[in-house]
Amino acid sequence: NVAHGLAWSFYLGYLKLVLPELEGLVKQYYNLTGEVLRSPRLYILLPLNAAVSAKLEEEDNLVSFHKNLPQLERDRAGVRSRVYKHSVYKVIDNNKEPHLCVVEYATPLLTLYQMSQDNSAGFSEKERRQQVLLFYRTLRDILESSLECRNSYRLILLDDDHSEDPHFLSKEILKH
Amino acid sequence: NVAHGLAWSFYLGYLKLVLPELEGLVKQYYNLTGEVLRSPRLYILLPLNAAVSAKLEEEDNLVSFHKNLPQLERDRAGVRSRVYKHSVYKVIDNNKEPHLCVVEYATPLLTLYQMSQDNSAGFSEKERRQQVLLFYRTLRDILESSLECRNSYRLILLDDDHSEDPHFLSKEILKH
Ligand SMILES: Nc1nc(=O)c2ncn([C@@H]3O[C@@H]4COP(=O)(O)O[C@H]5[C@@H](O)[C@H](n6cnc7c(N)ncnc76)O[C@@H]5COP(=O)(O)O[C@@H]3[C@@H]4O)c2[nH]1
Repeated sequence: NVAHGLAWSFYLGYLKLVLPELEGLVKQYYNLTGEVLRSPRLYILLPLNAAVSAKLEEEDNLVSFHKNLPQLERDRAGVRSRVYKHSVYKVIDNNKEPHLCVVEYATPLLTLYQMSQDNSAGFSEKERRQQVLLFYRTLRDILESSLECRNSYRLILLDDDHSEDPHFLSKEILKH
Repeated sequence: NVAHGLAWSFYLGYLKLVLPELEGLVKQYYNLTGEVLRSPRLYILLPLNAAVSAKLEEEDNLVSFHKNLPQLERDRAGVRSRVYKHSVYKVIDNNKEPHLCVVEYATPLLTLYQMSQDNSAGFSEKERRQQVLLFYRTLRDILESSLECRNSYRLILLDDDHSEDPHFLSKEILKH
């Protein structure tokens, strides 16, 4: 089951490394910029249709890139000083107030999307939605049992019924 | 099948992005350092026992980190200017001659290894070897059909029968 392996990979190869460091990076960011974030958590976006954008502003113009957090460097599998970084976005609410949030899409959904487009991957568009749900549930269960990652993330499942609302993304982020 | 999804993820999320850029990065590296590499290909190490080291010198002292190639930056899934880089290693041969090679382990094998250690992942040590072989075959087939990645990589399957030979890794790299 593709989604099962991708959820474990996302946790073991990324979230387990970066989430415990997040609080420290947010403090460093405050020392560098004087800016306070809405939350010290990583907001992880999971669109049910697996349509992942490179830039969040493509989805909602009330969301704009602000700055990157200080980066982490780790020696991983022969790559020296591999870089891990997160982006801070400014999200405008109903009262035109700006909020700073650390947000990104769950990268493995991009793999699910591209696999459903490639004939040789053996994976149809119809199966994709099921796999996204399986990915979400597996990841949620892994993270809930993870002591290292407690309180450092928010999983945001995005329904695609709201694609006509140009400000669906900002509202969903600010709900949390 | 975990290995199938991880092979596709490794290709779609990494090799398809970086391999077409490799020749350009090796040229830039030459312009910066005057150093010629043994080959413009990325050597990808696949140990059958999935035991992936952070640093190659831990495996063979004839292999030592030299420098990193110039890095690539891409906007991916909401992370702005995500960094992709490869490490150049100096590998000494039987005649004490040094060779410069771009080498790294296939990082998803680290996921397979860690999954076999975690009880809740549903994945035993016995299944792991089979999954590594499935990962290798799936990746090899994907890469052979990929026009973008032609001639820019070498897959090096590492048997664990040679673990008593302290210079197995350097010999395997230099065979190619
Ligand atoms: N948002 C985000 N930022 C990151 O820095 C990052 N690094 C990993 N991941 C995601 O976590 C999971 C585990 O990563 P792993 O390194 O084992 O596999 C990676 C790894 O084998 C390879 N790869 C990707 N980026 C790099 C890189 N910069 N250097 C070396 N290998 C890389 O290709 C696989 C798939 O990558 P992504 O499809 O981007 O998603 C990964 C994956 O779902 C990231 N996600």
